[in-house]
Amino acid sequence: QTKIIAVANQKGGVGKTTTVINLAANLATSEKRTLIVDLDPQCNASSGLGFEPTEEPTLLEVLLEESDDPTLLPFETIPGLEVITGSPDLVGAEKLLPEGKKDPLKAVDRMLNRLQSRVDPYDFIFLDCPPSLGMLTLNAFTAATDLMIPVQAEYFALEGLTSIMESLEVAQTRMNKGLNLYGILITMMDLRTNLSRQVESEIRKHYGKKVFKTTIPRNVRLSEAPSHALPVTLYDFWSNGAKAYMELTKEIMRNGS
Amino acid sequence: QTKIIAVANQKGGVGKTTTVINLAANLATSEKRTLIVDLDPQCNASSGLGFEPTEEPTLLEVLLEESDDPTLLPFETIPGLEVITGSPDLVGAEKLLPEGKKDPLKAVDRMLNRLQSRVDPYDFIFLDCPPSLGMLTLNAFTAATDLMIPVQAEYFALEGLTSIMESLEVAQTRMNKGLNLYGILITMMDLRTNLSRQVESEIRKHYGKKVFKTTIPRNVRLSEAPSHALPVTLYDFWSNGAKAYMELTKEIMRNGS
Ligand SMILES: Nc1ncnc2c1ncn2[C@@H]1O[C@H](COP(=O)(O)OP(=O)(O)OP(=O)(O)O)[C@@H](O)[C@H]1O
Ligand SMILES: Nc1ncnc2c1ncn2[C@@H]1O[C@H](COP(=O)(O)OP(=O)(O)OP(=O)(O)O)[C@@H](O)[C@H]1O
Ligand SMILES: [Mg+2]
Ligand SMILES: [Mg+2]
Repeated sequence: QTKIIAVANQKGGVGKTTTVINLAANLATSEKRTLIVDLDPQCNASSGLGFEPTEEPTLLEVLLEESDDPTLLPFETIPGLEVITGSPDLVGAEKLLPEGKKDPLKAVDRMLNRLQSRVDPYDFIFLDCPPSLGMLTLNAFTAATDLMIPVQAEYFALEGLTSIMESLEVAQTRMNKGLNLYGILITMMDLRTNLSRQVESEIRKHYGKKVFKTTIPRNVRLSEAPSHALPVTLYDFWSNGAKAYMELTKEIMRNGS
Repeated sequence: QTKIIAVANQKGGVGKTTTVINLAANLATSEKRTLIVDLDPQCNASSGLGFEPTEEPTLLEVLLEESDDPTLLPFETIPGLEVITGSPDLVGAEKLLPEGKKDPLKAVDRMLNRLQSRVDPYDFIFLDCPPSLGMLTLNAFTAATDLMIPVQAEYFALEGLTSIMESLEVAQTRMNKGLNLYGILITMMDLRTNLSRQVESEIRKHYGKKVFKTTIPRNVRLSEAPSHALPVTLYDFWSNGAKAYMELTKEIMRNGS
């Protein structure tokens, strides 16, 4: 059974893309067949692994099912990890998906079904979402089996948690009954500041078991790695950032993935 | 002549809201009559100054001109600084503004004109934008005299700079000929890391005089201040964050605002 994990939070810059790249890479090196789909017009998950945005067809054209054969075959990066790259024209999804003939919220779901009928099944599929609760994120909610919410250990990100949790409830009632909260991941923890500790304890108080035990520290290696088109374990294996995402991978595998 | 400054960047978490709050507060204490309009459904600029989102009418209802008197009178915070708070229903602007009878891109422009006909003129109006290039950001581009682009000193934010610069060019040709680039502001500089220095030199090499001389350092006081509903100069006047935004305010006043 493939786990399709939407990684979403409308608050910007909380570590969605960094989590997708590094978690997916670690699962691939643990012999799990893994796919990343870059649903963000910024295409950070694509460029962070060294890929250019898609052309001929672009990911948006595939989602709109405009080309004859609307299947994008993924690129392979490190063994076991494949990527369907994004495209800047995804900005147009908000307006164009609802103008199509089919259910606009199921475009990603339909694409994944077409793909899965042609390739070996994946163990994990990660959907990297843009920082909004628009059409692309709602598509991810509809296609996913699970939702993962990265949250920076900061005040504005803490405030934003209530609205993504409300959107999850709406998604579970209206779009996808089976959508499960995979977990809330606290990112960019800076143990030297009270703010990080206060925000972490606030989140754990409210959301308890829904929060991963592993937290990700602020670590410059995590922000350097994408400029070398590498996941952090291949860029600097001994860094705190690499260790934390390794811990998180173990926690996920222990939970029975 | 009122300066209407859109603060925008589709890359999330680069310091848009932090810049709007702190720059606007400094200009207000320098005897400039200043207004903040919170166009982000997350309402961070509103809550960062201690305000709840608008209700009866919400900012979206005002932009849709649904209520009898579609004018929101701003709240005053510190002397000289007023805020038109956002509302979570702004998420609906993407779909609802184009369904109205009037030009959907001029909704913010019309609102500001209605407001300015009823109150004393402002010296500065700041439009805080959500992390996307959707309907609300395009409205800000249309209503503004100037665009300010905060950029984190990080790889993904550097990559995103090209696409916001392209959007500026499109806006100048199609929506608002007079839209001027006020400047690119480098934020969250961490002088201890090579990454920050490399990104800064890259940005200055490409964009030269368009980049403010002042850079904003990473400083925890900036992320603590909003939880106390205060601009950083009132929260911790002697912090590096407060000093940097003070420097920026002086640079702006020196440039002849
Ligand atoms: N734990 C960390 N320590 C240090 N830097 C980090 C960490 N996680 C992410 N970063 C950096 O912070 C920035 C924001 O992270 P990222 O782009 O992954 O967030 P995002 O939520 O995907 O952003 P967006 O909302 O724009 O999609 C990036 O420059 C990234 O390299
Ligand atoms: N110079 C700085 N030093 C330390 N923290 C900062 C700095 N500037 C902003 N922050 C913090 O970083 C986070 C992101 O900043 P902010 O919310 O202002 O960015 P934004 O671009 O408005 O985000 P969004 O894209 O979600 O609207 C916030 O938690 C903020 O408090
Ligand atoms: Mg991202
Ligand atoms: Mg903001």
